[in-house]
Amino acid sequence: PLRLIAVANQKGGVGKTTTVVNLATALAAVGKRVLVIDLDPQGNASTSFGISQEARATGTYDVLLGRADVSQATKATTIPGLSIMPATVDLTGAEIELIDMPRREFRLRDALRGAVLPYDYIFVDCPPSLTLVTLNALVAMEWVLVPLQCEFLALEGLSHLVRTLDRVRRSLNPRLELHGLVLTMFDRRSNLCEQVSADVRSYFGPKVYDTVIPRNVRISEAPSHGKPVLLYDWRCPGAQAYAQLATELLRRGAAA
Amino acid sequence: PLRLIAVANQKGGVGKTTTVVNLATALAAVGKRVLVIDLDPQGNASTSFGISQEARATGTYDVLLGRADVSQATKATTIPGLSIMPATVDLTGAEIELIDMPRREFRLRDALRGAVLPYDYIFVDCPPSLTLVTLNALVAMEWVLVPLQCEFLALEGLSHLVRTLDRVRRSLNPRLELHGLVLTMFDRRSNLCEQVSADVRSYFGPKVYDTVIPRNVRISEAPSHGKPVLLYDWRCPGAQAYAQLATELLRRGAAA
Ligand SMILES: Nc1ncnc2c1ncn2[C@@H]1O[C@H](COP(=O)(O)OP(=O)(O)OP(=O)(O)O)[C@@H](O)[C@H]1O
Ligand SMILES: Nc1ncnc2c1ncn2[C@@H]1O[C@H](COP(=O)(O)OP(=O)(O)OP(=O)(O)O)[C@@H](O)[C@H]1O
Ligand SMILES: [Mg+2]
Ligand SMILES: [Mg+2]
Repeated sequence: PLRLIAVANQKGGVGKTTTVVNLATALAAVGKRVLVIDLDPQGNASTSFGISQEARATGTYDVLLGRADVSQATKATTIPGLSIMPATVDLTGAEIELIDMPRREFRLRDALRGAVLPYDYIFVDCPPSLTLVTLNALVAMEWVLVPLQCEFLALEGLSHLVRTLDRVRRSLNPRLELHGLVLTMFDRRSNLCEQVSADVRSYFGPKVYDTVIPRNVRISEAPSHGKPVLLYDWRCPGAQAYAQLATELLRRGAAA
Repeated sequence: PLRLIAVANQKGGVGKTTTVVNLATALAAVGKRVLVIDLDPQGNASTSFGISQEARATGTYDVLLGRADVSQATKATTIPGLSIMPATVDLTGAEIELIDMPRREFRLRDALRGAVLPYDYIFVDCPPSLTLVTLNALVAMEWVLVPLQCEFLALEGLSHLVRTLDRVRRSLNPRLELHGLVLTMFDRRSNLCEQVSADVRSYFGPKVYDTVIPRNVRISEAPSHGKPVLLYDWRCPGAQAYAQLATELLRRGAAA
């Protein structure tokens, strides 16, 4: 079955883009057909796959406003089996432009429903907010994957995020499910990380993935080469952790 | 003169809140009267000063929607000379609620214009976006301070931020000025940090502060104690760097 996964967290800089880019790459590497939808006006996912500004002329913004369909807005990447719907800064304006549109929360979902989707997985990289553009992802997807940095301020927003997911499930998308939380930028030497990890596991139980992504400078170097860390340096701890995370996602998906 | 400073960057997790909280504390410690306006629905600045959820009943959301004036929404903190206008998750809804309001970009500015402001400095902690709520800060303030993490993805959004500031200066607030960039979470051992720092200094020249904030785990521990790092552990490298940054801000302000 086609898996629809939104990677979301309104806390900024917790590893949303890095998780989408590397999970998608790892799944494509084992033969899955994957689409990444870049919903962040920063366009970091598009950059991480080396998509030039010219190649972003048609993208997610156009699909949300109904000016292009999914196939027109989707481009191949250099990675076999992996396509992307790129983002541009125009998406910043989408928050305002969508307000008066009919079915403003359903724009992405309606566009996907009307399209041929030759994919096994679709990932949406969300911006660091819970406003209308992110809402479109939560309505169009079925699973939500939440990257969580093990820091106090990052923990604080979790209850607001969970409440928002509950609200969306009740009123807009009954199939929406918090699929799991992934601990990112984890530093085993830090007491804070161990403490936050223990708190999160005691509260969310098996929803917290076993795979933990370590802090690893090679991860932050990869985007400047326009490549996912799995291709930039597959032996490094960060890349290995994302490969393991993909295996765990496949195992959990099979069990669902 | 009263200094009005927005701390903004649409890239998430770059140290906006940490910079506001610690700069404000350092300035209050040398006798300046400071107001922090928390404009982020996450309310991280309010948490960093130990403001309970009950004490946030009236805050920035109410001021933007015209339901309270500045003095009603402002609270003292445990730090002498430092007040805060707290934030709650309601601010997420403000993006939509402000759209149809008259002077929607000027709501914060008009509220401040009509108030008695017994302060030397006002800092606004912005959310990780460039939408209407952040626009309110850019219209109400005069200086913009941009915390910048020395990573490739963080560098990418800078040109969009600078273009947005130019647009706001031309159409909404002629006094708006990019006051400076502060390099945060700097790791001297990392080539990437050194490279990004060199790029930024060659492009922005003297607008880049001399003071660089090092990555320091004590900074991320402080919010769980409801205290700025300057009070949690004033001897640590992170606290010392923020004290130095405050000194540099005072020197640059005096020269302006
Ligand atoms: N495990 C890691 N180790 C080291 N650096 C990392 C790791 N994961 C991500 N990074 C770096 O940290 C920064 C933030 O990560 P990323 O941009 O993926 O977060 P995000 O949640 O998508 O941010 P935003 O909220 O702005 O969209 C990036 O510069 C990235 O390269
Ligand atoms: N110099 C530093 N060294 C170590 N950790 C830091 C440093 N500065 C900030 N942090 C931690 O990094 C995380 C991100 O910082 P902060 O929340 O201030 O960024 P932000 O830009 O305000 O994020 P957002 O975009 O979500 O508002 C926090 O957990 C904070 O405690
Ligand atoms: Mg991102
Ligand atoms: Mg913040």
